[in-house]
Amino acid sequence: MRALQARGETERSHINSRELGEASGVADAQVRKDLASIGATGQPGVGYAIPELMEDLRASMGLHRTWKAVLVGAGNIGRALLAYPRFAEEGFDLVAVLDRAPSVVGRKLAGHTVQPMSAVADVIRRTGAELGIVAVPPSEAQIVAEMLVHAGVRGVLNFAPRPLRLSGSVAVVAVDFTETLERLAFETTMKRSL
Amino acid sequence: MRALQARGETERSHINSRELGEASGVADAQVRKDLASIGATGQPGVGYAIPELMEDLRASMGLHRTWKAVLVGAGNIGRALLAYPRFAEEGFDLVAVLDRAPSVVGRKLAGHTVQPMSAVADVIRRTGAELGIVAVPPSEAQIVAEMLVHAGVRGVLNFAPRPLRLSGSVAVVAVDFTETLERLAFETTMKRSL
Ligand SMILES: NC(=O)c1ccc[n+]([C@@H]2O[C@H](COP(=O)([O-])OP(=O)(O)OC[C@H]3O[C@@H](n4cnc5c(N)ncnc54)[C@H](O)[C@@H]3O)[C@@H](O)[C@H]2O)c1
Ligand SMILES: NC(=O)c1ccc[n+]([C@@H]2O[C@H](COP(=O)([O-])OP(=O)(O)OC[C@H]3O[C@@H](n4cnc5c(N)ncnc54)[C@H](O)[C@@H]3O)[C@@H](O)[C@H]2O)c1
Repeated sequence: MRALQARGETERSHINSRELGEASGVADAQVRKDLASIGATGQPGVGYAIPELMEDLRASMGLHRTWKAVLVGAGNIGRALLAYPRFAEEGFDLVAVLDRAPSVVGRKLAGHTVQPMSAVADVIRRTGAELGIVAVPPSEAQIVAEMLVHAGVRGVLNFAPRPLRLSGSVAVVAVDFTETLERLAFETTMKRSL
Repeated sequence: MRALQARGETERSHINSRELGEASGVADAQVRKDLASIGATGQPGVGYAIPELMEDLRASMGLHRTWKAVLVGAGNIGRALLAYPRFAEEGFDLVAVLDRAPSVVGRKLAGHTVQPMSAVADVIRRTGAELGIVAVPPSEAQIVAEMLVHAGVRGVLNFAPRPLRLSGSVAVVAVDFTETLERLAFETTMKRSL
């Protein structure tokens, strides 16, 4: 996907499975098999048309549809996410905000009225949200994630620095700035030795 | 590095360049060359001792030392970063916070007194900070990054959804939650089809 985006910018109209294989470290035949399984077809000798291939990839990755997400935790991280315009641009819609602090419940933040945690099942049923964003202190993350899964979400974005133990049928992705900082430390070290 | 961490957990004591090559998609001979350049030595027929190799890798990636960073922007993201314990654990030390809003300058946040932007050169000289974290609105990100680089930082962590144009000698890493959300959308889609 990243390899295609990079190539798409070079005005070339087609790409073949060998080039894709090299860019992603996957064998040529495997690329053809994977692409066939998502319905992408190439022409022998010419390859895959890049714009169509991007479409097929995005659709197969579930990126074509809008995803509804509920946010739990209206603290620093929660408020930064509510004010972040890029989500809506990418098809992610924050449909509700919940928190347990009485001083926060009922306040209006970025167009949402903060709901109490007792409303989580109602909110998920009413909005049809499939994703939950956990932006609470580490000690609360597991309980909150379980409440979200119990109420029906199928994917959890976890900001708390604490691994979650959830059922195998739920996707969990952790956000960890430390990995990004490590990458920065590495790149800064490399730049110095150039 | 990730491949090693995974293997390190399997109680094996050694790993050879062929296995490392397979795990990271790099040719066997290239692995040996790269590792030699960071001073890691393997024994013929036995391979590299995993704990020593991890040490060498971390040192070469600049992860052995502490990194000092200054934070610009004491808003939502800034405050969340100041309260985040994992940075210090990983050897990243937030040594100063700066902001331009008069209502924020002079306040105490997580043990730091917020400094005005006019103090950026002083602060970087006094603390010896090498990294700068940009947590300001998108329209301000470029100016703030240039001020940080001009004052001497050599790596920038950018939270604003706006690409920065900085000198090639400066490392820039952007934090973008949207990539993480895309990964979550993809994994949630995959889990459903299992
Ligand atoms: N991933 C990263 O790199 C990174 C960086 C910074 C912060 N964090 C983490 O993000 C999380 C949020 O940080 P923050 O600065 O926004 O914290 P915060 O304290 O500002 O906000 C937490 C919010 O969660 C609410 N809350 C607490 N327990 C709850 C519960 N059981 N149910 C519902 N709401 C509850 C609180 O009322 C508060 O509004 C923390 O776990 C923090 O460690 C992660
Ligand atoms: N990377 C992501 O996925 C993600 C997610 C959420 C927010 N963000 C981005 O992070 C940035 C910060 O978000 P936030 O919610 O903390 O914003 P915020 O408005 O709460 O805070 C911004 C702070 O920057 C200060 N500031 C503005 N201009 C400045 C300047 N020229 N010099 C010094 N300080 C200045 C303001 O006074 C304020 O305190 C924004 O660019 C936002 O789009 C990114």
